[in-house]
Amino acid sequence: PPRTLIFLNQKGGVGKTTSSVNVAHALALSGYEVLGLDLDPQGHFAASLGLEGLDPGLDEIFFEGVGLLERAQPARERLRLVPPGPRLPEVEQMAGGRERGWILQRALTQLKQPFDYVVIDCPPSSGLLAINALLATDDVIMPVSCDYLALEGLAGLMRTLMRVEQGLNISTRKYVLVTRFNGQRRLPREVRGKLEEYFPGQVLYTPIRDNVALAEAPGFGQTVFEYRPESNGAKDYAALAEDIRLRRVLEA
Amino acid sequence: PPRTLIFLNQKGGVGKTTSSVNVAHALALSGYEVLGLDLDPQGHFAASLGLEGLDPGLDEIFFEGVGLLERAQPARERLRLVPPGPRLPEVEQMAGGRERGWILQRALTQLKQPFDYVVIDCPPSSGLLAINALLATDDVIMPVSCDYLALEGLAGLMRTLMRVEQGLNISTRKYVLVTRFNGQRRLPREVRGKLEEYFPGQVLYTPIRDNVALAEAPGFGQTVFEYRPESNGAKDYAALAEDIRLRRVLEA
Ligand SMILES: Nc1ncnc2c1ncn2[C@@H]1O[C@H](COP(=O)(O)OP(=O)(O)OP(=O)(O)O)[C@@H](O)[C@H]1O
Ligand SMILES: Nc1ncnc2c1ncn2[C@@H]1O[C@H](COP(=O)(O)OP(=O)(O)OP(=O)(O)O)[C@@H](O)[C@H]1O
Ligand SMILES: [Mg+2]
Ligand SMILES: [Mg+2]
Repeated sequence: PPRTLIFLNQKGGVGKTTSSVNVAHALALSGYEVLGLDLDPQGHFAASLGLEGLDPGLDEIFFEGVGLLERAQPARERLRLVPPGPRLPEVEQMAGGRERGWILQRALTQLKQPFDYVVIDCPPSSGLLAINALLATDDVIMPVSCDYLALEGLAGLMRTLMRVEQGLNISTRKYVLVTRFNGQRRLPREVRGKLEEYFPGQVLYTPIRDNVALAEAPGFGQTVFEYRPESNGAKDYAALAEDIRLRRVLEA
Repeated sequence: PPRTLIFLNQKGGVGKTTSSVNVAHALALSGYEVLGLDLDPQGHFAASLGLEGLDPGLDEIFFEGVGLLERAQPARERLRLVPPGPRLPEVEQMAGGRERGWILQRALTQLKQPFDYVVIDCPPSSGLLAINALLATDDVIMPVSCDYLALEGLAGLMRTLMRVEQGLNISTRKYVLVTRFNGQRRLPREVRGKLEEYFPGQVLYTPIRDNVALAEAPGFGQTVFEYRPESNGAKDYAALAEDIRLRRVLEA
């Protein structure tokens, strides 16, 4: 079965989508078969890859039980993406009980095609969509931008995850990804230092530096590897994809 | 009655909280009585002002009909803040019909204390909390950070607001606030240019420049006017508060 990763953080603008796009493409470029799921009704994972984004997608998986492969669109060589679909916001109001949380997980077990990785981009919220992602995944990667408010939210997020997982009797491996790092500024260095201290063995080895190429690439529907392959953004995300693959973290 | 402003954008990390904090304090420093409402369960508006943030707040206004003043905490001279309260996330699942959208608006009409301004910080989502903010407000201010994904989301947000307002037969005045501006970079200049072009008469006059003081201040529980009053961040937010007060926009 594929290894499933989700980029999760209810704090906005910390780099969930930027990481989903560039880690998914880095893995595909390394020869792995990757399926991307755009779980954010905003559809930025799809848009960043240059896809139209208005087609039906995950909404039909939730509401009509359509198979993931039927709604997966070719995005790059070895990379397919299921867009959110126009009705995805309505999932949050879906009627039903506990089984609603397992819809995505069940859809993944029914995948006939072998994938090496599934990469899920989550919205900045914690409702039914986020629960579905959590119950479908092996690894939770929490991007944390190097500023105070993002750090402040992380402890609460970790506690919430532990509580939710205990209640559902599941467990995932959790990693912290340092994003928007700038080694010359005091606040980013302090935030990164605190993350290493509070989450020993969980902070992924490569921080993603602040790099304008990462912000510009989506405007062209390109990943950073296409838009500016020599940039720090491309180097950092290539290294990060390897960290994720090998589970390479900062030692305590 | 007070003039009510909401900082709204379902895109994350665009500066809703940073703007709520510093515009609210700028107005209080100019002599106006300001009531802040922290509608984000993450409680960052409260945290950025140095408040504890775990006390009951807006959750009791929604669930028990407690008055806003009873849960408002003194934050600064002429600035009080109602924190979210620990149960605010449960509001999204509240049972009931159309009347659920009007709870905040009704609570504001029942305010016995005269305030000049009410400043509401919204979460990066579009559920029942956002609807309550929309139905309670006069002005919607949409912070847009100078990057492609924030610009991409704005057109959709405007359309959604128009549709929601038509359905509820209300109307608000809508403004765009340019944030994280950096005049030396191409992408921020392009994004700002496009905003002026697509939204003539709606873009607030002063862009907020990228300024590290704005990111550092919350870590000390201070507004930028306390933390670094001579910074560009302080100058820009002081000018923006005047723009908001006078409805000063870029002409087409
Ligand atoms: N390392 C970086 N350097 C420069 N810009 C970045 C970097 N990471 C992300 N950005 C930019 O910051 C903005 C926010 O990033 P992104 O959209 O990936 O965050 P997000 O967590 O997915 O946001 P949301 O919570 O809205 O889904 C984007 O415009 C992106 O291009
Ligand atoms: N003009 C600016 N210059 C530098 N840093 C900024 C600026 N505006 C905001 N920031 C920083 O960027 C981060 C995101 O800003 P903020 O939390 O205000 O956005 P938000 O829209 O409220 O996010 P969310 O969607 O999670 O509620 C914060 O750490 C903040 O300190
Ligand atoms: Mg995103
Ligand atoms: Mg906020």
